[in-house]
Amino acid sequence: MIRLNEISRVFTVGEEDVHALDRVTIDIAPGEYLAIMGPSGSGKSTLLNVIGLLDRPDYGEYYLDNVNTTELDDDRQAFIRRHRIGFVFQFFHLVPRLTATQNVELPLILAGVTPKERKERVKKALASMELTNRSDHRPDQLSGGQRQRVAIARAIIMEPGVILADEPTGNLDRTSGMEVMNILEGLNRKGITLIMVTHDPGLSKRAGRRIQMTDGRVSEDTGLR
Amino acid sequence: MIRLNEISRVFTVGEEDVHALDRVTIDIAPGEYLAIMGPSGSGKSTLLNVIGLLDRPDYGEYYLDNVNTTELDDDRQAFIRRHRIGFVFQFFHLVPRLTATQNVELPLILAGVTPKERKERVKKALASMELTNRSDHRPDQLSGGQRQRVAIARAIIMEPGVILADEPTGNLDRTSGMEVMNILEGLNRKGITLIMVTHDPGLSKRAGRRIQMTDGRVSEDTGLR
Ligand SMILES: Nc1ncnc2c1ncn2[C@@H]1O[C@H](COP(=O)(O)OP(=O)(O)OP(=O)(O)O)[C@@H](O)[C@H]1O
Ligand SMILES: Nc1ncnc2c1ncn2[C@@H]1O[C@H](COP(=O)(O)OP(=O)(O)OP(=O)(O)O)[C@@H](O)[C@H]1O
Ligand SMILES: [Mg+2]
Ligand SMILES: [Mg+2]
Repeated sequence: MIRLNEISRVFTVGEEDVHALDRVTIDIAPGEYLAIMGPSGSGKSTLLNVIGLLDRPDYGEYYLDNVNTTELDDDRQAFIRRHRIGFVFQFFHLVPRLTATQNVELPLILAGVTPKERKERVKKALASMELTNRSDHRPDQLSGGQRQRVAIARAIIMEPGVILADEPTGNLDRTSGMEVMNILEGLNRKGITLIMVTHDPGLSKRAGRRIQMTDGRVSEDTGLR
Repeated sequence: MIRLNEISRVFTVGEEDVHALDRVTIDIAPGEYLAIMGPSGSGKSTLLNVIGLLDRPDYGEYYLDNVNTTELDDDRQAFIRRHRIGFVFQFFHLVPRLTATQNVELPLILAGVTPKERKERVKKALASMELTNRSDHRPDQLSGGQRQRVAIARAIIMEPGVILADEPTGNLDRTSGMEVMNILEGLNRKGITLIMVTHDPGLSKRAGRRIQMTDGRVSEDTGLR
């Protein structure tokens, strides 16, 4: 379902080249539950951005369901991204002027869901994240962990084929974190591919497969395959 | 040194009042090492913002070194904040257009330190955070954990009397997180008051004293006193 072949991503700052991804080759089957770990700066977010069609590799190919995405133009990539991928960003990227409700509703509006059904689905999603009392708050009126939960609700509300989660419990206490993991793992059991970046070894052990990154390379790939 | 008396902070959203802090009374002695824990939304960041003079309470008094800060105007509060308090924000608040070096240098410039001495001190601070190779990167050219370390370096470079750290290792792998804790605890051993919000029970056990927050109140206060 997700096949990366010799993927490299190089950033240039001044005179210097940063090899954020260095010849990454991985195959991820539909419905897999994969955890990505590694030191700060090792390329985890960059890898997620490439998989999520938010960044293009400089070398190599990325096949999503046998389509060579590297050959698609931006509009086509954006279309696939919106319909097939849910992304929980490391720093959330919520729309500042919209309330929690409106932020979570956005993917449904883009998908043409009717107002009545939207209202119902957003209500359910916020309730599952224990955010019912904060539905009308804008991001600046929410705590860090509340913003994170809005970002998670937004990413999963369309039940996309692939969920990419960049440190989804980084700002959550253990209880809220476990609630979020139960929801994400519940979706994975329904067949949704779950790829999660985490710094928490305890969380990574719950995944079926674990990838370790070091300096832009996959240095380890363990778990049931 | 830090004395909060019946501190309350109420946010109003539409028709609703949110009691982010509810009659908080605490005394913190000079040089203490305090960890603050509690569920997402329990008021930890709001408490830190009040202590850091970034937010004013609606009720109660806040004495900093026996000065009733609640009676000071904004300019006076800003002066004290800049000279006495170092703040690591939950979401960093780095200046987007400045490099890592320039961001860390900012407090030194505001304090009138000479260019030569600034250069040296920033170089040391970035090296201690393992950011030497990223000195000329701007925040958008840094990973999440690299940004967090820039924020920490900026907060501690003046060795202020009080360091407030809101989840300082939230985006760091365990190794980088331990390096940061060693640096912060080293400063505490030199007499700097260290107040840290964390979701990590392991980290909170390293502190001399632990405060638990629930719904804006201090529900527990344990440790050597
Ligand atoms: N736009 C950019 N320009 C230059 N360098 C970049 C850019 N984005 C990322 N980098 C660099 O690429 C490397 C990988 O970054 P990435 O964000 O993928 O790391 P990460 O594994 O997610 O780290 P963290 O755990 O700290 O979030 C880092 O060393 C970073 O400095
Ligand atoms: N500007 C604001 N307007 C309205 N409500 C707010 C505002 N800022 C915070 N709140 C609310 O006040 C409560 C406390 O927020 P705070 O950011 O202090 O929580 P926290 O303990 O730091 O949470 P987290 O662990 O998620 O970071 C939350 O319920 C939040 O929704
Ligand atoms: Mg990252
Ligand atoms: Mg907070």
